[in-house]
Amino acid sequence: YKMVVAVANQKGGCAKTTTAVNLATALAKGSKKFKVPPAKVLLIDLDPQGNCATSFGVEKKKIKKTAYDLLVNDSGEDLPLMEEYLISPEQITDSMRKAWSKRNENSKRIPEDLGIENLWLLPSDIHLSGAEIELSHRIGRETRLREALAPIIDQFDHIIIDTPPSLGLLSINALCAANWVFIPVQAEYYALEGFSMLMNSVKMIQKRINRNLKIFGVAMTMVDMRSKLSLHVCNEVQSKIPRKVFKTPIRRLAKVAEAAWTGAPTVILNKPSNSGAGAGSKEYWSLTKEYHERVQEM
Amino acid sequence: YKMVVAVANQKGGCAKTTTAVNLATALAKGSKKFKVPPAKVLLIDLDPQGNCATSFGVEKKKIKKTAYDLLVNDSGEDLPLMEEYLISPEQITDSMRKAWSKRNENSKRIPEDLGIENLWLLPSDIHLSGAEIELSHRIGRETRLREALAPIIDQFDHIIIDTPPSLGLLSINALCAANWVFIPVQAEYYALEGFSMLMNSVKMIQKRINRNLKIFGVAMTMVDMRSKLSLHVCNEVQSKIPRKVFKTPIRRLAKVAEAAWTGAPTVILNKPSNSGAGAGSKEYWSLTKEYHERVQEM
Ligand SMILES: Nc1ncnc2c1ncn2[C@@H]1O[C@H](COP(=O)(O)OP(=O)(O)OP(=O)(O)O)[C@@H](O)[C@H]1O
Ligand SMILES: Nc1ncnc2c1ncn2[C@@H]1O[C@H](COP(=O)(O)OP(=O)(O)OP(=O)(O)O)[C@@H](O)[C@H]1O
Ligand SMILES: [Mg+2]
Ligand SMILES: [Mg+2]
Repeated sequence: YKMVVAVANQKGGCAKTTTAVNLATALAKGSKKFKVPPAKVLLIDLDPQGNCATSFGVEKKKIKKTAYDLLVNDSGEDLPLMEEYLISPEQITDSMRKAWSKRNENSKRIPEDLGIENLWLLPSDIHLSGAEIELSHRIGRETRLREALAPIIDQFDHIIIDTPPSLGLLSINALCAANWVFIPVQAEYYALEGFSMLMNSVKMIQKRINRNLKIFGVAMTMVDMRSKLSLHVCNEVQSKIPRKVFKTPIRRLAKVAEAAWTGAPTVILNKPSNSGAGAGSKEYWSLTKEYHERVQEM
Repeated sequence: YKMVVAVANQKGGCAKTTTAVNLATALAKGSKKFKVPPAKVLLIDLDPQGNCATSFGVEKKKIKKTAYDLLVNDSGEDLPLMEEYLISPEQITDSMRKAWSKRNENSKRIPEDLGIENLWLLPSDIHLSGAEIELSHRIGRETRLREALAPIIDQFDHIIIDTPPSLGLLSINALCAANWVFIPVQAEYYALEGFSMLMNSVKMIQKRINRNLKIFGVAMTMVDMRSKLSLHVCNEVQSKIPRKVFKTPIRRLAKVAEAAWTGAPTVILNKPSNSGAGAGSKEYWSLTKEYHERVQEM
């Protein structure tokens, strides 16, 4: 089983980026405690907002190539993907450590283990929003990403693709390149309406463009255990797609959002713990553990 | 000054729909306390998710025509917009009251004043996401909405347009039809990155397609006064565009999100108050008051 996973939901703000970034990082890093072996992971940002790079403190001005270059590249020869296009684990580690000291000016020592070894990033920026119009007239516009990834797909254990909040050509490219789709659903009312819309779109893509696409899982995000609305939405989603909803709900926790400001995903910034700063980290580690278990069961 | 206002921000989940719905409703209803006279308002939903209709308890299956029909209609003759396309104030009132009794089964009496007189709604649904591809080959694809609204623009005091979380053809149509753009910004870190992206896009639209487009205002949403990150984002946005940020920040309040579940905007569901259920309503009424004051100053 090749794990190429699109993290998608056209509803805005449901934690697609936060989930893609923390899942990819936890899979790459691995943890004995959560029984997740380290793995080689590629994180692809297919959203022109480019929030994946920000999540690791990577400065946009320093980025040489992005997903835009990959999608519109017409030269046809095998691209030197690994060296030219991807941000390496060393560069990601360097950016995180620099971003950390910028945010924590008064502390001397950068945490020893703030670093990552097995994670590569294909970043994006605003130019990517031009790709939708530019590609719309080209033959095979929906499968550009799948073709571009073919030469390197075997070098990774997991490829995780963050997508924009829409069902346009960029998300369709991600859903064609992927064989799995992972769906974060915010525990709020409008999210219910979007969920059935997404289910229909996945069915359409399965029928017309990518027969292999299957739903890997659904994660409930920004859950507030005290709110009747939150629990109502969780129950509704559970009843629509019972076996796919991950057991670990991700609660709304300030430290998860603050991690983006510090420039490192919460799973490596905060030590997992039952409460306090590490609560969100623990929840994303448990989610990753369940991801790994479900892969093993296949 | 014709007030045609696009509520836009390509960042997902920053409260575009919640702001468009509450602003349009408060402008239509009016309030002596907040010194806002009642006005004739058209709310247009240009997001395929169709969350505006949901906000008033309007059932999607009952909708006859949507924004999709308006945008792709090629017959060219003057469309019978008001009767055929728009949901009337009576129908909106009826939907809200029905949705209210469904959610509050045990209570007998529907609140007397749960109703609206001066608000018309052009709803949308999933078909609208097909419009982006269908229109992309047509001449004048960016100005379809502006042309379609021309015959009825003088019948309303305010036209408020909700947009999807992207800068595709649908949002561009809204920004071409509008002479003002109102920008909700969530007080979270990723939102900062999106904000400068949006500023650049607005400049491009001003230069190339709609010389009249100006920024009417920026509203900080889902603010948490206790969070350093939240205050940091508010300060950053304030420093980038000082005179345009509305004085009233909208806090993250559960009752604002729950109103969508009940099927009525919080400004008419909850009596404005300093704390408790009416706090969000008061904040959106203050925002509407400031909107009205800024219109007066022009
Ligand atoms: N568990 C959480 N607790 C608190 N805040 C969260 C959590 N997960 C995400 N957030 C915050 O909520 C906001 C939305 O999350 P995020 O940007 O990841 O969603 P998205 O689906 O990628 O949005 P978009 O649709 O714009 O791409 C961000 O500001 C993020 O920091
Ligand atoms: N002030 C608030 N307090 C609490 N929740 C809020 C507030 N405003 C909006 N919400 C909730 O946050 C979520 C996002 O808001 P909303 O859907 O209005 O944003 P949007 O920008 O329209 O999203 P999209 O990008 O998907 O169109 C919704 O579930 C909404 O109910
Ligand atoms: Mg995102
Ligand atoms: Mg919306």
